[in-house]
Amino acid sequence: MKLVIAVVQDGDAAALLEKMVENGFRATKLASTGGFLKKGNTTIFAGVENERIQEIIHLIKEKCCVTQQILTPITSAGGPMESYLPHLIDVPVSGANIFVIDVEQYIKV
Amino acid sequence: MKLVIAVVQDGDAAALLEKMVENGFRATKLASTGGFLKKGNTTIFAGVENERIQEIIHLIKEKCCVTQQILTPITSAGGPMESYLPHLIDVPVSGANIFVIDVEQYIKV
Amino acid sequence: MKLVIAVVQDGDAAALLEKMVENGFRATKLASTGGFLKKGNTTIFAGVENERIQEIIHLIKEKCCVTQQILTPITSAGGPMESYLPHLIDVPVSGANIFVIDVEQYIKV
Ligand SMILES: Nc1ncnc2c1ncn2[C@@H]1O[C@@H]2COP(=O)(O)O[C@H]3[C@@H](O)[C@H](n4cnc5c(N)ncnc54)O[C@@H]3COP(=O)(O)O[C@H]2[C@H]1O
Ligand SMILES: Nc1ncnc2c1ncn2[C@@H]1O[C@@H]2COP(=O)(O)O[C@H]3[C@@H](O)[C@H](n4cnc5c(N)ncnc54)O[C@@H]3COP(=O)(O)O[C@H]2[C@H]1O
Ligand SMILES: Nc1ncnc2c1ncn2[C@@H]1O[C@@H]2COP(=O)(O)O[C@H]3[C@@H](O)[C@H](n4cnc5c(N)ncnc54)O[C@@H]3COP(=O)(O)O[C@H]2[C@H]1O
Repeated sequence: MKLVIAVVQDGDAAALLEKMVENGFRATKLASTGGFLKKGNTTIFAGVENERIQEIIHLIKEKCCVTQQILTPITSAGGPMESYLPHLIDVPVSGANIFVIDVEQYIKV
Repeated sequence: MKLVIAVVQDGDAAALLEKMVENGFRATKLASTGGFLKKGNTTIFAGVENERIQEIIHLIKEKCCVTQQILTPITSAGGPMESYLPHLIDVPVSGANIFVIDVEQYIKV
Repeated sequence: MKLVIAVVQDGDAAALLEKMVENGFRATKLASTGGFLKKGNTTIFAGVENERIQEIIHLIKEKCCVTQQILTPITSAGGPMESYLPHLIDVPVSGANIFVIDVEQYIKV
């Protein structure tokens, strides 16, 4: 068994979980926050049998989309002209960042 | 060392943590949500020395109980007779789902 | 790649994440709770290339400090004199507890 940990965007989480459950996968969801943008996102972890790993990765790719987020950093204290020009930065955010980890023992009690 | 990750029911979490601490285990708790029932549950993770893994699994078995949860799925739009019959489903929920993962390095700073 | 999971104190989390991002690390933050003190803390996880593991551990050591927390346990029902003496316990809390775990596959979609 592997533990598949996927950080996904909040907007994709519900559809992804629904698709996972429909296909017999079991998963747990955590509310998380991106270290850079400091916006809420979702971390899903699922213990998955080895033979179904490619299937779940495919499912995640299907349900999770890349987006662009606008970052408005705090402008540095410049001259009077400069402070009226907000610097907008386009930050690409992946559909999902997926980590596959080996599980030595899985016990259901 | 291993990282023991256990998804348990909210009602068992406090007693489990108390028992773990009493026995010298260290643990961290996260509020989580089940992917299927979408109800809150608790994810506990504990770095545990290899020789104490069986002990902590036994402790979790002792403190965490299987329950039955009633699931009332949204009824499909059927005829007038059918829509008055709610379909109740009995869903078994384990006391705990436990994943044991190898820790390559553990550092306390 | 390794998954670095660090349980840190809430007061250090923001500065640590800022430093990590400045240095090109990517991370996700979870709100967590200590099993013993039952106080909020922060769990950060970061997928990190093998060659940068020592660097991120050094960064965590730099930004996270040991503190002392005062624990006032519920006093047992003693005699009238005893109940007026609160038992204060000094509990040392590490800057960080770090678990380094191997990642078999990392996929960005
Ligand atoms: N140090 C840095 N320097 C320059 N640009 C940076 C950066 N850290 C993040 N970014 C950019 O900002 C986007 C959002 O990152 P955030 O940390 O808020 O939210 C991240 C984070 O929560 C998680 N994540 C990504 N890589 C991770 C990793 N290696 N370990 C743990 N979590 C990760 O997935 C979310 C989306 O990440 P994604 O890479 O697709 O998209 C990232 C990336 O395009
Ligand atoms: N392999 C795994 N990876 C990650 N987390 C895992 C996991 N297996 C279980 N969990 C976590 O433990 C909770 C209880 O699962 P359990 O399998 O005992 O009890 C489950 C099971 O009896 C049933 N169930 C869950 N997913 C199902 C599915 N895809 N098809 C049919 N029944 C499902 O509903 C109960 C509640 O599930 P829910 O998802 O709300 O909540 C789950 C989930 O949060
Ligand atoms: N092996 C592990 N696995 C998972 N998470 C871990 C861990 N070791 C530490 N942590 C996390 O880091 C926090 C700080 O732990 P630390 O050992 O530095 O500082 C601890 C320690 O000095 C003491 N303590 C914790 N558990 C104890 C126990 N069973 N017996 C005696 N003292 C304990 O109380 C402080 C606060 O503990 P608390 O549980 O509230 O909060 C813990 C917990 O959330």
